[in-house]
Amino acid sequence: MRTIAFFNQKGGVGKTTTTVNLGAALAAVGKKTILIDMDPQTNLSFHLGLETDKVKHSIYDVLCQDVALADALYPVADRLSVVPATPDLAGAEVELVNAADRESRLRKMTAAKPLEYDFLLIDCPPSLGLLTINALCMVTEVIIPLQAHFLALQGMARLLETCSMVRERLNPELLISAILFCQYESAPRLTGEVTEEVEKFLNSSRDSNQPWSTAVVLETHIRRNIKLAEAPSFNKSIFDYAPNCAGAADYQVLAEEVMQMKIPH
Amino acid sequence: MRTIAFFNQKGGVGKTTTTVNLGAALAAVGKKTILIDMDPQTNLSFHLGLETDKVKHSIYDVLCQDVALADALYPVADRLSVVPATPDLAGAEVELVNAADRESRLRKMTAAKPLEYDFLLIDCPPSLGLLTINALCMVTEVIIPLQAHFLALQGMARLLETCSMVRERLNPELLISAILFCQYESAPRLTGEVTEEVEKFLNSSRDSNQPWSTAVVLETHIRRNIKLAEAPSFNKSIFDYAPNCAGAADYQVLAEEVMQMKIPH
Ligand SMILES: Nc1ncnc2c1ncn2[C@@H]1O[C@H](COP(=O)(O)OP(=O)(O)OP(=O)(O)O)[C@@H](O)[C@H]1O
Ligand SMILES: Nc1ncnc2c1ncn2[C@@H]1O[C@H](COP(=O)(O)OP(=O)(O)OP(=O)(O)O)[C@@H](O)[C@H]1O
Ligand SMILES: [Mg+2]
Ligand SMILES: [Mg+2]
Repeated sequence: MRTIAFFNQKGGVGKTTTTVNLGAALAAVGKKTILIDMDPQTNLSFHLGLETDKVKHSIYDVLCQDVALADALYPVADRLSVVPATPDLAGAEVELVNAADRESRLRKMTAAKPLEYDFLLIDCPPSLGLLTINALCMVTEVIIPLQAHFLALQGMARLLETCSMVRERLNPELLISAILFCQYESAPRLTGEVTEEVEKFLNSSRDSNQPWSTAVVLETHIRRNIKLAEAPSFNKSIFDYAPNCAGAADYQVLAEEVMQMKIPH
Repeated sequence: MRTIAFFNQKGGVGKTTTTVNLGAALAAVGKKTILIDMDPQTNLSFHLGLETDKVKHSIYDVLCQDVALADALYPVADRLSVVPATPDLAGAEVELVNAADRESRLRKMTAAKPLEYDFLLIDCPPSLGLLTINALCMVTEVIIPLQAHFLALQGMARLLETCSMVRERLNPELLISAILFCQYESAPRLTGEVTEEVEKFLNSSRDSNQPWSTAVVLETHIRRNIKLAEAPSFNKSIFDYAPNCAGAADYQVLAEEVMQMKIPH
């Protein structure tokens, strides 16, 4: 099972939109996929129509009440299951502060019962707190959704530092496998400047032993497309809402590229 | 002094861009203005060119080291001063957890020394933690920057709940004075649907005693304009970077509208 966290503490870059639609695209081509909503905003759960007040077990129960991840799965489509978030997840970080294994709760409860899936994707909140650390502790890959804007670039240093810290102290397997440009607009000069800056940075760290030394910039860009912002209001993935739009095409091509990536483990 | 927090736990809606450019517009028309960067991502400080490793006092020192707000001000333009954030702010929430006055540290240290300013604007992080609570405890107004997207709307309920809780338990003066549409695109159908939904909601709560019962949707919309995303890379406000673009015009009009608002206190 490939485990991937979609992480960027910069807000609004496209973490949730990517986790939902890449997940749906992978399931559509036959991959059994789990999506975990790790954000107290519960955007992913809402996007896929999971009413948080009707679910029996949520990610909060997995982290704080010893429920195995396998027991908190809700099927939302063929080969696609979600571990939903509920608003009480906001309290999990404070509740876990004094637990001995506070960073590795998710890893532990994922391993508690066997899971027969091909992909496990995690939608992280826009922060560097314990929820994000739990996700980074559990996965082997991080994909960074990035908007080609300068403020998004400014936060990269802390994002990379966090991955380094987790790899050193908590999860030696952790790798940043890719950077994905979201809400991509090819025309603005800013786009070219930011993508160039990112490529230059990655090329300069090729022979370092950092978690990003083998990271690539994915060739697929997710173009800005209003249908991607409309789909959540219908509780559908882009494939069910507007299968012929550019957003659906981009996420389909992304799924192909992600499946073909060579992961160094 | 009018005190306004720009708050929305949804990421990437335009909190930082609005705090910086509204602040610059108010200063340009003669209002002495303070901007506080309350986000560990330090985007506002970076946007205005404040190198976080060169500042003597930051908002972290105000919250955790008893430095008065008046002693952490850095002038960045005529009549415009910033209280910068540094990365150690990320640790403030855990450090404050056991302090008796943990929610009202900012209010206390703002009152510690007199401030002769017309406006104090706070850029909040995309979360509902202690940093945001401190901001809500200190201000009398909240303006909610909102993108006319569905996921942004979904989070409104929790945002309003948080303001209610703070008003009931910590700051009886707190009012949501306005909602500001950012990254506004008039063409998509989604825009009309979301703005209608927000107007309907506000109209239905007019005679309730909630913090939003007198809130208005500002007539000014901040249109999507790539120059607003370019300006941070030059460490300039939109007025210094591209004074003739639509973004500069929108923030200028916004400043006029904000100055003319009737605030019920
Ligand atoms: N390619 C795109 N084109 C147009 N709109 C998009 C695109 N991707 C995402 N959006 C919209 O932009 C907003 C931000 O995206 P999203 O919520 O997925 O980001 P996020 O990184 O998960 O945000 P947060 O930091 O709050 O968790 C949402 O309203 C979403 O519908
Ligand atoms: N009106 C606009 N037109 C185009 N781009 C914009 C506009 N407003 C903001 N942006 C860009 O969109 C991104 C998100 O805006 P900003 O960082 O101000 O949001 P935020 O709410 O402060 O985000 P966070 O939740 O991470 O603090 C930034 O890259 C910014 O440059
Ligand atoms: Mg999200
Ligand atoms: Mg911000």
